[in-house]
Amino acid sequence: LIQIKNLSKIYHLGGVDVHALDRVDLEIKQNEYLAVMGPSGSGKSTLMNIIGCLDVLSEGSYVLNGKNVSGLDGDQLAEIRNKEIGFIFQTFNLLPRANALHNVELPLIYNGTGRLERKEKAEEALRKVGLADRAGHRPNELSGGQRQRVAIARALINNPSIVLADEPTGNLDSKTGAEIMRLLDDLHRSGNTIILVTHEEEIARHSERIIRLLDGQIISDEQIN
Amino acid sequence: LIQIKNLSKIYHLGGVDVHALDRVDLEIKQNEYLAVMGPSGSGKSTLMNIIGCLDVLSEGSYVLNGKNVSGLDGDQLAEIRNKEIGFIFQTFNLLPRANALHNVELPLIYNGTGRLERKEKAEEALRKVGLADRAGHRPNELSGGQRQRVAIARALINNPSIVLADEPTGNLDSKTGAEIMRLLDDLHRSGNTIILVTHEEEIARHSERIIRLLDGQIISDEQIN
Ligand SMILES: Nc1ncnc2c1ncn2[C@@H]1O[C@H](COP(=O)(O)OP(=O)(O)OP(=O)(O)O)[C@@H](O)[C@H]1O
Ligand SMILES: Nc1ncnc2c1ncn2[C@@H]1O[C@H](COP(=O)(O)OP(=O)(O)OP(=O)(O)O)[C@@H](O)[C@H]1O
Ligand SMILES: [Mg+2]
Ligand SMILES: [Mg+2]
Repeated sequence: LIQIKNLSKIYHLGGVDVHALDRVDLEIKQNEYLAVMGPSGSGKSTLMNIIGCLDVLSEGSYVLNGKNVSGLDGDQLAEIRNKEIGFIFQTFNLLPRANALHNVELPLIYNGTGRLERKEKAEEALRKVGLADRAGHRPNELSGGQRQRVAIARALINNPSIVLADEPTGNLDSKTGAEIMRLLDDLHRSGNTIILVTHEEEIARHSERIIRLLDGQIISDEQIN
Repeated sequence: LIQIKNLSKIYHLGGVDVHALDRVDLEIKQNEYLAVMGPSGSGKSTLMNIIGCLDVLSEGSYVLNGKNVSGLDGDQLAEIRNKEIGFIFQTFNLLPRANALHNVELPLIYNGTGRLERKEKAEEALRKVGLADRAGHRPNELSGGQRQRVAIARALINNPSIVLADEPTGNLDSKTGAEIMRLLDDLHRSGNTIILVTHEEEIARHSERIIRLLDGQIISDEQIN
């Protein structure tokens, strides 16, 4: 499904080169459940952004579903992002002037879903993350963990085949975090591919494979369970 | 130091009343080390914002250092926030167009510290959170955990007598999180008052007292250690 070879991401900032990712080799099969761990600044979000077609690599290659991603244009990338990938951002990235329901509806607006069906699906998605009674709140009228759950509901609403979850439980208490992990585990059982960034070992243990990054490099890649 | 009596925070949203805080009674002495826990949406950040003079209560009273906070004007509140309180926000709240060094300098600009001394103190503050080599990066050129650490450095730079830390390790791996907790523990030993919101029990165990919220109410208040 995903083939990454010799991938580097290099930022040039005032004369210094920052290797956010450094010659990464990675293969991910369909329906894998993968966790990515590593210290703050080690390149986890950068890797997710490149896999999610939100950022471009500096060197190396990324083949997704048989297509070389570097060869695709803006429209093709947008279509992949909308149809095949659900992204739960580390910093949520919600529209500040839209309420929770509208934020969750967004992916369905992009793929042309009718208004009535959109509203029903968005309400259901909010119910699944325990926020049915917050549908009308805007992000600044929500707690940190509630914003995170809106971001989760939005990412999952299209039932995307690849779910990229960047620290999905970082702002959640353990009970709410467990409910979110149940959602991701269910998706995995239904055939979706789950790639999860976390710095919590217990969350990582939901996966079948743990990759550890350090200074932009993969330093270990282990099957678990 | 802090006396909160019968404090409520009520939002009126389209005909529904949301009790973010509900008749909270709380006394905090100087040099206490307090942890606040509770599920997502239970009122932790709301409580911190009111203690930090960033938000106003709807009912009840809040006395800080002998002064009734509801009786203070905007300038007096701003002075308290700058001189006595260091706030580590759950969502960081960094200036997007300023680099890390400048973000950390801000509290020193507000209290009139000279340019050279500011720069030295800001560099030292960044060094303490492991970000000396990221001083020139802007927030969107930093990882999630690096932004969190810039927010921490900024909050602590004035050596404020009260530190309000809203989930300071939420985006950090355990090693980096431990370094941040060492900073907070050191501050406590030097006499500062630390109020820490966290949903991680091990982080809460650094404190001497744990308060648990549920639906805006305090449901337990225990001394530990
Ligand atoms: N401006 C607002 N208008 C209406 N409701 C609000 C507003 N701000 C917060 N709330 C509600 O108040 C409640 C408490 O929010 P708060 O941010 O204090 O929770 P929290 O305990 O910090 O949660 P988390 O652990 O998710 O950060 C939440 O249910 C939230 O939806
Ligand atoms: N636009 C940029 N310009 C320069 N450096 C950048 C930029 N974006 C990210 N970086 C650097 O790239 C490195 C990797 O960042 P990344 O966000 O992938 O880390 P991370 O592993 O997700 O960290 P965290 O656990 O803190 O979220 C960091 O050291 C960061 O400072
Ligand atoms: Mg990250
Ligand atoms: Mg909060």
